[in-house]
Amino acid sequence: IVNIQGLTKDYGQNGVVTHALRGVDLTIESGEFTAMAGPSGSGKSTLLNIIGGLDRPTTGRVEVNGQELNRLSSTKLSRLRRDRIGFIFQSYNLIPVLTVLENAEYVLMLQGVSAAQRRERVRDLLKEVGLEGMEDRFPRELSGGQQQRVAITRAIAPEPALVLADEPTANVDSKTAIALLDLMRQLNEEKGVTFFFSTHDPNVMKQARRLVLLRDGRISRDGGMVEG
Amino acid sequence: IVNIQGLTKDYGQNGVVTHALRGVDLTIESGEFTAMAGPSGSGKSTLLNIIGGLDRPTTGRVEVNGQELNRLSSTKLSRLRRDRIGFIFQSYNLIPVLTVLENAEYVLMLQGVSAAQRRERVRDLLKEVGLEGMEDRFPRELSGGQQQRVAITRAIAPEPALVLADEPTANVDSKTAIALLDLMRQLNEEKGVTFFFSTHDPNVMKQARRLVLLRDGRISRDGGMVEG
Ligand SMILES: Nc1ncnc2c1ncn2[C@@H]1O[C@H](COP(=O)(O)OP(=O)(O)OP(=O)(O)O)[C@@H](O)[C@H]1O
Ligand SMILES: Nc1ncnc2c1ncn2[C@@H]1O[C@H](COP(=O)(O)OP(=O)(O)OP(=O)(O)O)[C@@H](O)[C@H]1O
Ligand SMILES: [Mg+2]
Ligand SMILES: [Mg+2]
Repeated sequence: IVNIQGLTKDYGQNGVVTHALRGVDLTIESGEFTAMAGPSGSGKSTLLNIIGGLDRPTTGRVEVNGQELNRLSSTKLSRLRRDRIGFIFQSYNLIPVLTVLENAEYVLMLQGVSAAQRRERVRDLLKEVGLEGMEDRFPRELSGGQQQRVAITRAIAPEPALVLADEPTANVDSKTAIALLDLMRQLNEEKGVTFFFSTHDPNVMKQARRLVLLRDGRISRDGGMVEG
Repeated sequence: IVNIQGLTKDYGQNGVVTHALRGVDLTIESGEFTAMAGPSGSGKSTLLNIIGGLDRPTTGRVEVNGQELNRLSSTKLSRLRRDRIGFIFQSYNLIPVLTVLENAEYVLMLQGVSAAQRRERVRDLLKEVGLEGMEDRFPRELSGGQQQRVAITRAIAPEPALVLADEPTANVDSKTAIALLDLMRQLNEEKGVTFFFSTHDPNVMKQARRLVLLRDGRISRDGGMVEG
């Protein structure tokens, strides 16, 4: 579902260039539950942003759901993002003027799902992530980990083909992190949603079936996780 | 250096009240290196914000550095914050239009430290947290963990009496987290800076000499950490 060849990403201005990604080759099959780890600054967010179509490669080829991103018009790209990809940002990116419920149902609303249907789906999910009763609050009235869970709900509610999650458990306690991972794994095993997420937490890495290690903008290791 | 008695904090509107803190008694001695853990939503950020004078109690008495916060004028309160307290926010709160260096030296500048002196201090610290070479970048050009480290540098550069840190290692890998904690402990042991920080990371909790557990707005456990 993701096929990347020779990906590089440079950020540069005034002669100072940062090589954030330095030649990444990566294939993710549909149905995978794969974690990515690596030091702070190694390129995890950059890679996720490019796969999600939120940023462009400098060189290389990125294919998502069979479509080569560089060839898509911006309309086609946003439609792919809206309908096929769920994105959980490292800093959540909730909309401050919308309530928890409105934030969580946002993509379903963009997709034209009826109000009744999307509210039911989202209320159930909010309950599963421990946010029952918070539907009418605003993001600024939530703790860090609560905001993170609204961002997760928004991304998984449409059951997209691919969920890209940037450190989805960074701001919650271990008990909540485990519950969130169980929820994500359930979605993966029952509905075939592909998950590709970055994390700094060894306990989260253990839950993945495959672990990709990023270092200085390159993949340094890539392998299946031993069971048990 | 911190003395809290009977602290409660309610957030409420339109009849729905959230009891974020429900009666907290806490004393932190000068020179401590104390961690606070607890589930997402248990009140950690709320407690740190109130100790740092960024939010007001609903009831109860909060004394910092011998001064009762409720009795301070807003001028005296901001002076206490500027000169005595270093604050690391859960979402960093860097100033987007200032560079890494300008953000990191911000409090020293407010304190009237000369440009030459503050630049030297901040450059050394930025090097220690692994951000050498990034001084002229802007926050949006940094990874999550890099932004977090700028926020840490800003808080510790003035060597305040008390540093309040809200999940200071949530967005960095374990190696960087350990280096940051070593730096904070060094400041604690060599300069007597008091540290009170919240965390979800068991490895970080182990490094503290005392651990306070928060649950549903109350302290549920409070004790020294066993050595070794
Ligand atoms: N606009 C930019 N200009 C210059 N450098 C940038 C820019 N954006 C990101 N970078 C650099 O690219 C590198 C990779 O950043 P990225 O955010 O992908 O790291 P990361 O692995 O997600 O780190 P973390 O674990 O701290 O979130 C970093 O060194 C960062 O400083
Ligand atoms: N403005 C507000 N209005 C209503 N409730 C609020 C408001 N701000 C915070 N709360 C609630 O107060 C409780 C404590 O929040 P706080 O941010 O202190 O939690 P926390 O322990 O820091 O959580 P986390 O580990 O997720 O960061 C939460 O249940 C939160 O929803
Ligand atoms: Mg990142
Ligand atoms: Mg918090």
